[in-house]
Amino acid sequence: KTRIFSVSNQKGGVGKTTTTINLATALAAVEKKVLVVDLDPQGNATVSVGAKRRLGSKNSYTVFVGGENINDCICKTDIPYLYVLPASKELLGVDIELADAEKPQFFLKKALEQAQDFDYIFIDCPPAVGLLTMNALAASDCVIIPVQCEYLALEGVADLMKTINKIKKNFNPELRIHGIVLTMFDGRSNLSKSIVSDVKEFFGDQVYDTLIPRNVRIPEAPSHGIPVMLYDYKSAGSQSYIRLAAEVLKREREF
Amino acid sequence: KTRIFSVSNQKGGVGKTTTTINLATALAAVEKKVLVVDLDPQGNATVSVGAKRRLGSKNSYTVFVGGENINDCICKTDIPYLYVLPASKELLGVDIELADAEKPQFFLKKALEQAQDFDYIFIDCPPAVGLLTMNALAASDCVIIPVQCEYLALEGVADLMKTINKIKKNFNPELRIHGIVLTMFDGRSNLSKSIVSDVKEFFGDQVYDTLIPRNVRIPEAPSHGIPVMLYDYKSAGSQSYIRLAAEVLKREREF
Ligand SMILES: Nc1ncnc2c1ncn2[C@@H]1O[C@H](COP(=O)(O)OP(=O)(O)OP(=O)(O)O)[C@@H](O)[C@H]1O
Ligand SMILES: Nc1ncnc2c1ncn2[C@@H]1O[C@H](COP(=O)(O)OP(=O)(O)OP(=O)(O)O)[C@@H](O)[C@H]1O
Ligand SMILES: [Mg+2]
Ligand SMILES: [Mg+2]
Repeated sequence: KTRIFSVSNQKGGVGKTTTTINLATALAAVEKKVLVVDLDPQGNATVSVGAKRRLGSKNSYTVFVGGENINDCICKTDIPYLYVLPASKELLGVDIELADAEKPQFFLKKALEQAQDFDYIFIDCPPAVGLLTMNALAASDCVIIPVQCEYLALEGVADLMKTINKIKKNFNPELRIHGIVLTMFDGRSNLSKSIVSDVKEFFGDQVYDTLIPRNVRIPEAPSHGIPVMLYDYKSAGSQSYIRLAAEVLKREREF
Repeated sequence: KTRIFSVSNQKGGVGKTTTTINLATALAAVEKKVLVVDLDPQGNATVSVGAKRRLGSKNSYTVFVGGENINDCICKTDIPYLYVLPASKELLGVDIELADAEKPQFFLKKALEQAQDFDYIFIDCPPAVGLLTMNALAASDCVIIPVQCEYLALEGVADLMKTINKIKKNFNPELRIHGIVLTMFDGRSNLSKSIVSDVKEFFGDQVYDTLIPRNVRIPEAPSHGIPVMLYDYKSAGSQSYIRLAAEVLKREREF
């Protein structure tokens, strides 16, 4: 059975896209067949794996709102076992367009049920809690929550947990929090360290042991259209995502 | 006449809140009466000036959707001449709630017309292009666009310009782009430098000369509830925002 993960946090710039594509790449590297669904109108996940945003057809908007068959819209990446459903700018209009539809939260779930024989599907969410993110959470088995090691990013985590519980109660009782990943950790900063201890104290086992350090190679990779894991395998950024993927797989066995 | 600025970019984590509160503080320091309107449900601007998010009344949601008189909801900050209209979680529901309302784009404009004798109003926008941001743009004289010096942040700027032009054409012909501010510039990174030259080449004079450097004192300030300008006046972060404020005032005289 395909395992579907959402990577979500309404706080902007915390590493959702970076976590989505690097986890997906690490799982593809161990020959799991993985699909990245880009649900962010900006299409950062699409660009980060070397694909192009599409307009009008064969994209995550035409699949989930327009009813196109997902298998006709998925494209291969240069990375074996890794596929992507590209984003489209048209996703911007979803909140208003689907506001009156019947069960607007389940459009994506229906579309993903058609996707054949993937081991994992990762959905990259936009920085908001609108209908796009609600569709992602309603369609998912699990959620991974990136939290940047900075004070402003802490404020929104409790809100996000409440939103996830609301979706779980009303639309998707199977939904579980797979884990919280602390990103852009700066070992020289006391604030960064105190944020890590606060989050671990508050959320306990839900927090992955792997900390993702702030690493200058990470923001360089998207300009080459490849995940940092391929751009600079030995970098601290890549190595931390490899460790995180191992931790994700370990939890999968325990679930 | 009150000058109203929106600080907007749908890309997350690019420095919208940081730019809003530090520009507002710099103008308050030269005795302009300034109001920060926090339109982001996360309330980062509210927290960054030492106030608290409010629920149920006297917040940016009850003012712009509920029709409360803005003058009853504004609170002083510890900084002379600086006031804030706190955010509320209830802002999350605006897209769906106002979808059927008449002229949903003008709710904020009507509410801000009541705000008395401010020299400047700065609206901190969430990382999205939904009804909250549309209300902010429809109510504003000018927009300031923070762009992080990283590759993924470039992708969305052209989209944002299109959105601004759409709002200008359909809802607010006076709206102008005041400027683009490049943030989190890292002088050691070639990518950062090439992003600066790309943005300057593409957008020319619209780009402010002042570059905001990546500076570790900036993310520390919100945990103390004060803008970096007061937290560490001599830091590179503060000094760059003071220079930016001077540039903003210079452009104001030229407009
Ligand atoms: N560990 C890291 N170290 C350094 N830079 C990072 C790290 N993780 C992400 N980045 C960079 O920070 C920026 C924000 O990351 P990313 O785009 O993945 O966040 P996001 O949460 O998906 O943003 P949005 O809210 O806009 O969707 C990007 O330029 C990315 O390359
Ligand atoms: N020049 C800078 N140097 C270092 N850190 C910065 C700088 N500007 C902002 N930051 C930090 O980066 C994070 C993101 O900035 P900020 O919250 O202002 O962005 P935003 O665009 O408002 O985010 P959102 O999209 O969630 O509203 C914050 O933790 C902030 O303190
Ligand atoms: Mg993203
Ligand atoms: Mg913000």
